[in-house]
Amino acid sequence: VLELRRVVRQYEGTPPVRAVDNVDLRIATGELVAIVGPSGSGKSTLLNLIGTLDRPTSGRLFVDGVDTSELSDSALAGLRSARIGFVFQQFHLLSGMTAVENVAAGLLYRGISRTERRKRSTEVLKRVGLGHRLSHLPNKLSGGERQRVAIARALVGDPAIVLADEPTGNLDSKTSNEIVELMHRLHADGSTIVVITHDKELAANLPRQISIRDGKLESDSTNRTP
Amino acid sequence: VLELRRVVRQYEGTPPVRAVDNVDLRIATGELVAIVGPSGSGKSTLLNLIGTLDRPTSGRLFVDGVDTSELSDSALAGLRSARIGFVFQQFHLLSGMTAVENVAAGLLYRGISRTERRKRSTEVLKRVGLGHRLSHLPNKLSGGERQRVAIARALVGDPAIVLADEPTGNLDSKTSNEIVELMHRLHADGSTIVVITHDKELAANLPRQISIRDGKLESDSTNRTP
Ligand SMILES: Nc1ncnc2c1ncn2[C@@H]1O[C@H](COP(=O)(O)OP(=O)(O)OP(=O)(O)O)[C@@H](O)[C@H]1O
Ligand SMILES: Nc1ncnc2c1ncn2[C@@H]1O[C@H](COP(=O)(O)OP(=O)(O)OP(=O)(O)O)[C@@H](O)[C@H]1O
Ligand SMILES: [Mg+2]
Ligand SMILES: [Mg+2]
Repeated sequence: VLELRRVVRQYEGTPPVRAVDNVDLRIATGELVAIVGPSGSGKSTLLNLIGTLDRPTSGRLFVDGVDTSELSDSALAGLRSARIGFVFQQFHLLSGMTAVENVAAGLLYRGISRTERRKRSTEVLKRVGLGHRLSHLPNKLSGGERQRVAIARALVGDPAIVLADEPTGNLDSKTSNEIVELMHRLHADGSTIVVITHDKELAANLPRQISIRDGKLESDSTNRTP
Repeated sequence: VLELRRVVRQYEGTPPVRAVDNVDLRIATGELVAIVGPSGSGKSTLLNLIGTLDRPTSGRLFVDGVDTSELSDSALAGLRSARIGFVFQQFHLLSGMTAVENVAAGLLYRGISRTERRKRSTEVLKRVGLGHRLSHLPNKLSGGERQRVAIARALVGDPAIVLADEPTGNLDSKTSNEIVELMHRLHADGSTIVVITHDKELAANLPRQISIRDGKLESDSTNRTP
């Protein structure tokens, strides 16, 4: 469902930075994959490319078999909002909106009534343990609470593809396990999930681990334990 | 060197939130302490109070034996910049300044020449592995690189007291270990260090762990292993 062919993402500068350096990668529908690697190795850049939030400097990205280089920005945005839920490493919540409003924003333009958006957003926020923080603005939330609002917003639309950039970095182990549980359940329901994580235990418990170093794929393994 | 007596921090609202609920705490000079607890339990609020970035709703905070309620905001700011280095959970880098400029900002108002500020900032950035990113703006850095710039800025002035709010949340284990190594060395040189962390291994390896739940001190232990 996601395929990268010889993808390069280079940032200009002195010197230029090759954040993703000639990556070939295929992720099949319904896979659950961890992306690991040192800080600065290109993981977020890679996930942004996979999520069509960024375009390659060279190479091709195919989503659902469609060559994204042939899509306009608006067509790409349409594909993205219909199919992909993205959890950002830096959350990117809207500061003027409450937790529930931030999550509900993930459901706009789908013909869902405001009442129904509110209802679903409340449910997802309760699933991530924030039922008591629905009307808090982001600056009135803890770091881990903001992270969970970002997760809720990515999941509220039941996306076919979930891309999560270090979703448990600000969470204690109990809360983190609950989020991982949630991801496993979405996966069991058919979602394709790609998670960047620095948590070795989390990564080891997923069926496939891809490791990145200096913008290149270093290893790509599959757990053989059942 | 740091003492809290019956400290409360309550946020107004419907309902009000008692983020720190009647905490008594003493941290002696030269201690190395971990603060752990669930997401939303009050750790960052507690650290901000300890670091004089916030004032209690009631109760007293003493820094170096001085009752902070008797200091004006500017006197407090002076005490803080002379004695305390703070690593924020959300980094708070200045977006228009490069990595080295952000760190150098931690040395202003000390009569240090610009050349010397630049030199020291470059050194600290190299110590956290960012020698190759000195002139990058924050939006041209990865999440873990921004975290390390925040760490470098907190440490560049050799503060007597280091308060770090989840300093390794965005780092892979190798880089994280390097940061922890650095903290142990500062501690060996006499700094008082308080670290909020969700990393159980990191916390277990510090001489003292304080755990917080719902704004209250739940436990306060000291490692007996040498
Ligand atoms: N300005 C505010 N107004 C109301 N409530 C707030 C405000 N700031 C924080 N809170 C609440 O106070 C509680 C404690 O927040 P704090 O940031 O100290 O938690 P934390 O232990 O650092 O959590 P985390 O591990 O997620 O970073 C949270 O439940 C949060 O929602
Ligand atoms: N706009 C930019 N211009 C120049 N270099 C950039 C830019 N954005 C990112 N980089 C560099 O590209 C490299 C890869 O960044 P990326 O955010 O993908 O790393 P990462 O693996 O997600 O790291 P982390 O684990 O710290 O989040 C980093 O070394 C970073 O400094
Ligand atoms: Mg990243
Ligand atoms: Mg916090």
